[in-house]
Amino acid sequence: LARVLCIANQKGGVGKTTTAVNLADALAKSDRRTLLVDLDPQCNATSALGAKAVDHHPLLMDEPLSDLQVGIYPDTLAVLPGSRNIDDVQRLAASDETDRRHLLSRLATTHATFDTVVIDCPPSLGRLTQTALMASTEVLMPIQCEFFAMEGLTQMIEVIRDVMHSETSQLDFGGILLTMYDPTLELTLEVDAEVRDFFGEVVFETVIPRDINAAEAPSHGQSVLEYAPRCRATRAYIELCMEVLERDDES
Amino acid sequence: LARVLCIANQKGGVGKTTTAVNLADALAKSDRRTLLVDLDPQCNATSALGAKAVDHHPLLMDEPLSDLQVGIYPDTLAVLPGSRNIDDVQRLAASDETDRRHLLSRLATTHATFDTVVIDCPPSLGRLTQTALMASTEVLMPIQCEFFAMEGLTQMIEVIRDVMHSETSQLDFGGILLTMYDPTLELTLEVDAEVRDFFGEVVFETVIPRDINAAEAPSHGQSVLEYAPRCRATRAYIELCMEVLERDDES
Ligand SMILES: Nc1ncnc2c1ncn2[C@@H]1O[C@H](COP(=O)(O)OP(=O)(O)OP(=O)(O)O)[C@@H](O)[C@H]1O
Ligand SMILES: Nc1ncnc2c1ncn2[C@@H]1O[C@H](COP(=O)(O)OP(=O)(O)OP(=O)(O)O)[C@@H](O)[C@H]1O
Ligand SMILES: [Mg+2]
Ligand SMILES: [Mg+2]
Repeated sequence: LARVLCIANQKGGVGKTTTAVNLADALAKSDRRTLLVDLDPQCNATSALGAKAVDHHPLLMDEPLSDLQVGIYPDTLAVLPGSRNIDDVQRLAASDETDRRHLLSRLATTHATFDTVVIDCPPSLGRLTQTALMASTEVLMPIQCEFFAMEGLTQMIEVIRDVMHSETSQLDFGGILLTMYDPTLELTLEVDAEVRDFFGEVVFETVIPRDINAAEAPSHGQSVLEYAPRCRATRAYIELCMEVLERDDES
Repeated sequence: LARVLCIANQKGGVGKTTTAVNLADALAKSDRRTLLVDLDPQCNATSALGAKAVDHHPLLMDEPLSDLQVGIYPDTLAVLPGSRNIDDVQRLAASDETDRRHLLSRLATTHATFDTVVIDCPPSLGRLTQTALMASTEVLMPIQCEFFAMEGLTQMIEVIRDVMHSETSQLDFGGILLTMYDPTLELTLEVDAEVRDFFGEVVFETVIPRDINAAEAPSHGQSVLEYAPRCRATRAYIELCMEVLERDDES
């Protein structure tokens, strides 16, 4: 069975896409056959790796996913591109019972050919994110160390709990990741302490530092690991990947 | 007729709430009777001014808005709080025909008592943001000067155009605001040049600098104008307010 990591947080701009893309790349470089799925109508994860958004979302079509995915590295990394088609966006967002079953069965076909699947979600707690959580084995929540970060957390945790308690779910809480971390700012240290007090071990030891290379890499269609192999964000995402792989061995 | 400014962008974390709160405060300080409306399920605009999220969203209730708003300064600034109630959130997001008409007529009641209304939207292009655009006289789009900022812009512009062309709309394009601006970063200067080339005069001359005071102020329940009256973000939001008021005189 593949590990399916859902990268989700309703708060916007916290580093969901940056984490999804760079973690997927680090997993591929650790020889895990990895698929990055773009569920965000902005299609940022698709273009961050140099792929193009498509006219119809692959999860709403009938062809096999293997015909619709875009290879990034032969054998180890592929992207299931997103779509900006307004009808598809609304259909995915509404995720009614029929579409939800279809999406879940489409995503289940990935287990046969991939070791890990990473799903990038839009900044929302709506039905599409809930469907993505239902398809996942674990949820990873990026949090920026700022005041508003703590506000929406309880709502998010409630939705995750609801999905974990539903019959068909196989969802575990994968972890909380602190992003755009700047240890010189008082606010960063305050939120770090509050989050670790509240969530304890669930919070990854690895934090992702604020590093302009992470923001520049997507404009070159590359992961930060490819764009700036020795920068601080690259080292942090490699460390995160090792922590994610260790957590697998333990459970 | 009141001016109704819709602060919208589907990209997350670009400074929508920070702009809505601080522009509303600056307008109130310029003696415009101002109402800040929180349409985001995270209720960040509500707590940024020290108010509390409520159990039911005021726009979905029947009492007069004047009974449901929270006064920040007597006579010049009030906030219509948001709600995290999951049923209200889903009803607002779905914004079906009946609810949409109800929301629009509720928002129309604000014209009698306020000079300006500022609406903070969630990071989405869905029906709720479209309803907010329908209720507005102008849309103000904060953009962070980073690569992903340019990606979702065309979709956003299309939605705004659709609303502007519908019969009942009174929507103008208010302007594009560059936020978290750091002139020492190459990426900031590149995106600035690209946005101004493409949009010209529509882009406000005022840019909002990256300033930690803007991120700290909400944890004190204050606008940045109150929290740090002489900081760079405060000066920028006062300048923005003057530009917004000038644009009114011209049109
Ligand atoms: N470690 C980092 N250092 C510096 N900039 C970063 C870092 N991580 C992300 N960014 C930048 O911050 C912005 C927000 O990140 P990103 O788009 O990944 O967040 P998101 O949660 O996916 O946003 P959305 O809610 O819109 O989907 C982007 O412009 C990105 O390039
Ligand atoms: N000028 C600024 N300087 C420094 N930090 C800022 C500035 N403006 C906003 N921030 C911080 O950046 C983060 C994102 O801003 P904000 O929450 O206002 O964006 P948003 O677009 O409303 O996000 P969402 O899409 O989740 O609604 C917040 O933590 C905020 O405090
Ligand atoms: Mg994203
Ligand atoms: Mg906001």
